[in-house]
Amino acid sequence: DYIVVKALQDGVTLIGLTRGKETKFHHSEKLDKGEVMLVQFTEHTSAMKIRGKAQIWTKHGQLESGA
Amino acid sequence: DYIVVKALQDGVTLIGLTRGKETKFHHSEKLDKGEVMLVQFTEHTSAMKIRGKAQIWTKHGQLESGA
Amino acid sequence: DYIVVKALQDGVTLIGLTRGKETKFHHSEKLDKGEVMLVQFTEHTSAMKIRGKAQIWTKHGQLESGA
Amino acid sequence: DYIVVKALQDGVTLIGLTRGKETKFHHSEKLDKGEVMLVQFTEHTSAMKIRGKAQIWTKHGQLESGA
Amino acid sequence: DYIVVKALQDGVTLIGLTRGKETKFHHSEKLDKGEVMLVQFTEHTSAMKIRGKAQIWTKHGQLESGA
Amino acid sequence: DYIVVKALQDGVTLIGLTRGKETKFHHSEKLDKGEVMLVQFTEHTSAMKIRGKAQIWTKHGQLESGA
Amino acid sequence: DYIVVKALQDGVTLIGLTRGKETKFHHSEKLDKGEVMLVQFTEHTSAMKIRGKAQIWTKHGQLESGA
Amino acid sequence: DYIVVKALQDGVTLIGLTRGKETKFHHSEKLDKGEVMLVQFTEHTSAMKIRGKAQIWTKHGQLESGA
Amino acid sequence: DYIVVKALQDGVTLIGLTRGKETKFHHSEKLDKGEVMLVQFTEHTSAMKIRGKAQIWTKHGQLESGA
Amino acid sequence: DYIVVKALQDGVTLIGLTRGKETKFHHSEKLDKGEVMLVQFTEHTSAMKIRGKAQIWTKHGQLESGA
Amino acid sequence: DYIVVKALQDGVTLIGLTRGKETKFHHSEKLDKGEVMLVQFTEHTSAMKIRGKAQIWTKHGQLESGA
Ligand SMILES: N[C@@H](Cc1c[nH]c2ccccc12)C(=O)O
Ligand SMILES: N[C@@H](Cc1c[nH]c2ccccc12)C(=O)O
Ligand SMILES: N[C@@H](Cc1c[nH]c2ccccc12)C(=O)O
Ligand SMILES: N[C@@H](Cc1c[nH]c2ccccc12)C(=O)O
Ligand SMILES: N[C@@H](Cc1c[nH]c2ccccc12)C(=O)O
Ligand SMILES: N[C@@H](Cc1c[nH]c2ccccc12)C(=O)O
Ligand SMILES: N[C@@H](Cc1c[nH]c2ccccc12)C(=O)O
Ligand SMILES: N[C@@H](Cc1c[nH]c2ccccc12)C(=O)O
Ligand SMILES: N[C@@H](Cc1c[nH]c2ccccc12)C(=O)O
Ligand SMILES: N[C@@H](Cc1c[nH]c2ccccc12)C(=O)O
Ligand SMILES: N[C@@H](Cc1c[nH]c2ccccc12)C(=O)O
Repeated sequence: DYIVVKALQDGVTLIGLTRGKETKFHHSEKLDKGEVMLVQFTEHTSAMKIRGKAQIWTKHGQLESGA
Repeated sequence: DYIVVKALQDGVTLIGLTRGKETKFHHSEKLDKGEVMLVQFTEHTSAMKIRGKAQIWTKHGQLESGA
Repeated sequence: DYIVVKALQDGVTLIGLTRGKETKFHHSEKLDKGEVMLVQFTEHTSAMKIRGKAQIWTKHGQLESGA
Repeated sequence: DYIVVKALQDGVTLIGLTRGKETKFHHSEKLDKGEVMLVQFTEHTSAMKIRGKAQIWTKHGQLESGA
Repeated sequence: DYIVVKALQDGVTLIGLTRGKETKFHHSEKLDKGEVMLVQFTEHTSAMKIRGKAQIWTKHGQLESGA
Repeated sequence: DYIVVKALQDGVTLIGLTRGKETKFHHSEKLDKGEVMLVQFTEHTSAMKIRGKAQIWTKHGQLESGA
Repeated sequence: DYIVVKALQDGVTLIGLTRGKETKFHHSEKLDKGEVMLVQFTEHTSAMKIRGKAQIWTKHGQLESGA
Repeated sequence: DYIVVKALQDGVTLIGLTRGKETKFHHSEKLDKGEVMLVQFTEHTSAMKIRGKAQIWTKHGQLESGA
Repeated sequence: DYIVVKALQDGVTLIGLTRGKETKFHHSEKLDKGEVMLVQFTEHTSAMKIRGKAQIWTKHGQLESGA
Repeated sequence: DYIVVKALQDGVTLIGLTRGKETKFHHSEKLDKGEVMLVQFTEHTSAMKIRGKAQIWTKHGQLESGA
Repeated sequence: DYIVVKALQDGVTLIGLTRGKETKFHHSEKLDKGEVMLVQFTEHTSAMKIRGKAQIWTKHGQLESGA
């Protein structure tokens, strides 16, 4: 399983949270406007958080993040 | 399996409940308006609870939480 | 496999029943109006019971509990 | 595989029959009107019986029990 | 794999036949009108026989038994 | 994989043929009109033969046996 | 995987050919008009041949054999 | 995976080619008009060749061989 | 996975390329007009090349080779 | 799982990020206008980043990167 | 998983890139106009690059490479 994120503005952040007993941020990737990330759920990442305005494609459909 | 949660207001909480004989809260993630979380069911999380107004995408369709 | 439950009133209870030779209640989660639970069938939970007025999403479709 | 049962009257019973060489009742769960049960086929349950008026959702569609 | 049987009259019988070199009846369950059975193919049951008037749901569709 | 057979007359026979190097009849089940059989392919049965007038449901669709 | 064969005349033959380095006939089943055979590909049968007029149901659709 | 071949004329040949480092003919089956063959890809057969006029059913659809 | 190739002219060649670190031709099969080949990807074949005018059926649809 | 990227201008970069505890760039592939890359998620690549104007095909649909 | 490439001009190149920590070209196959290649992702190939004008069929649909 992977998701697709396209930044609609500068400074969008895609955060990976740790898998396991604890839930912490292990990586935060900055995206500039127009940049696209494709990221999997992995052995180390069982949750993700997206801040800022972005288009997101998931297996449940497409949505936009941002206030 | 993962679900997608988009906060429609500040202070939405996404809670992970423990897998196993006992059922306790192991993590509670605060979401501000517009923030999006993508979270899996995992070895440690077999149930989730969402409080506050949010859009939720699941394999059974889309719904909104909140009074 | 997981189901989704949204409480339509305060005091909805979602009960987990034990897997195995015996069938007992091992956990009962209270839900206030608007709160949403997503719960899996697990190694410890092979049956569930829902009391009170709630919307339920399952792989066989959507239904409402309550008199 | 799980099924969903919603009692349409008080006193509906959902019975689990044993898996294996013998076929006996191992559990009988009473349901009041409006209560919903979600139950799996398991290591101990390979057959089920439903008595009284209830809506039943299965992978083959929806049906009602009761005379 | 499971099938669903709803008795349309009293005295419907659902018979389980043994898996293996021999084919014998190992269990016969009586159903009264309106009662519903959900039964799997199992380690001990590789064939079933239904006598009397009943509705039957299978992966190949729905049918009625009875003369 | 299982098939469904409904006898449309008395004296319908459903025959199981042996799996393995040899192909012999290992069981022949008589069906009276209206009786329904549900039978799997198994470790001992890799071929079946149906004689007499019957409705047959298979994964490839529905058909009728009989002259 | 199994196929379904219904003889449209007497004397239809369904032949099983051996799996392995050699390809020989290991069984030939005679079918009278109206008789139905359901046969799997197996450890001993990796090819089949049908002679005479018959309806054949396969995963690729339905066809008729015969000149 | 299996394919279905129906000869539309006498003398159609269905050839099996060997699996492995070498690619040679290991079997050639003659088909008379109207005869039908159902053949799998196997441990010994990873390619097939069809000469003469025949209807062929495959997972990619139906086609006819022959000039 | 297998593909289907039907030569639309004489002298069509279907080439198998080796699986592994090196990529070489290990077999080239000549096809005359109307002849049909069905070939799998295998332990020894991870790429194929087709020269000359032919119809090709693949899991992604149908196409024609040739200038 | 693989994705497809077609550069719509010169200087498009497709970046592979490392799988594991750390998230670093391990490879950056330059694409000129019209060039197409097909890339898998792998043992070493669990996230990708695309900069510049390109068409991207993923299992969730098609999109364009670039401001 | 395999893709299909049909050269629309002479001199189209289909390049295989290595799987593993490093990403290098391990093979480059020249295609003349009309020639068709069918290539898998393999133990040695986890990325591909296509230069020149060609039609490409993938599981995400069909596209053309080239400026
Ligand atoms: N560390 C948690 C992260 C997580 C996954 N899903 C969640 C749902 C709610 C809260 C936390 C989580 C886990 O692996 O289970
Ligand atoms: N600890 C429980 C959590 C749970 C999962 N599904 C449930 C349904 C009802 C109540 C509790 C649960 C378990 O892993 O089984
Ligand atoms: N303890 C039982 C619970 C159960 C599952 N499905 C049932 C159906 C009917 C009654 C009880 C059950 C079991 O694991 O098998
Ligand atoms: N004990 C039986 C229960 C059963 C399953 N399917 C049946 C069908 C008919 C009668 C009994 C059964 C078994 O596990 O096999
Ligand atoms: N004992 C038989 C029962 C059976 C299954 N399918 C059949 C078809 C025909 C006759 C008997 C059977 C077996 O397990 O194989
Ligand atoms: N004994 C044979 C029975 C059989 C299965 N499929 C067949 C097709 C044709 C003839 C015989 C058969 C076997 O297991 O292989
Ligand atoms: N003995 C052969 C039979 C066979 C299967 N598929 C074929 C296609 C062509 C010719 C022969 C065959 C085998 O198992 O492989
Ligand atoms: N012996 C070859 C046969 C083959 C399969 N697919 C092919 C494609 C092209 C040429 C030969 C083949 C193999 O098993 O791999
Ligand atoms: N020997 C190569 C053949 C190959 C497969 N896919 C490719 C794509 C491009 C170039 C070569 C290839 C391998 O097995 O991986
Ligand atoms: N190294 C990370 C890369 C990653 C995958 N998915 C992510 C989501 C967010 C941030 C980083 C990642 C991992 O394998 O898990
Ligand atoms: N060597 C890399 C090749 C690769 C696959 N997917 C990629 C995406 C981006 C960059 C490189 C790659 C790997 O196997 O992982």
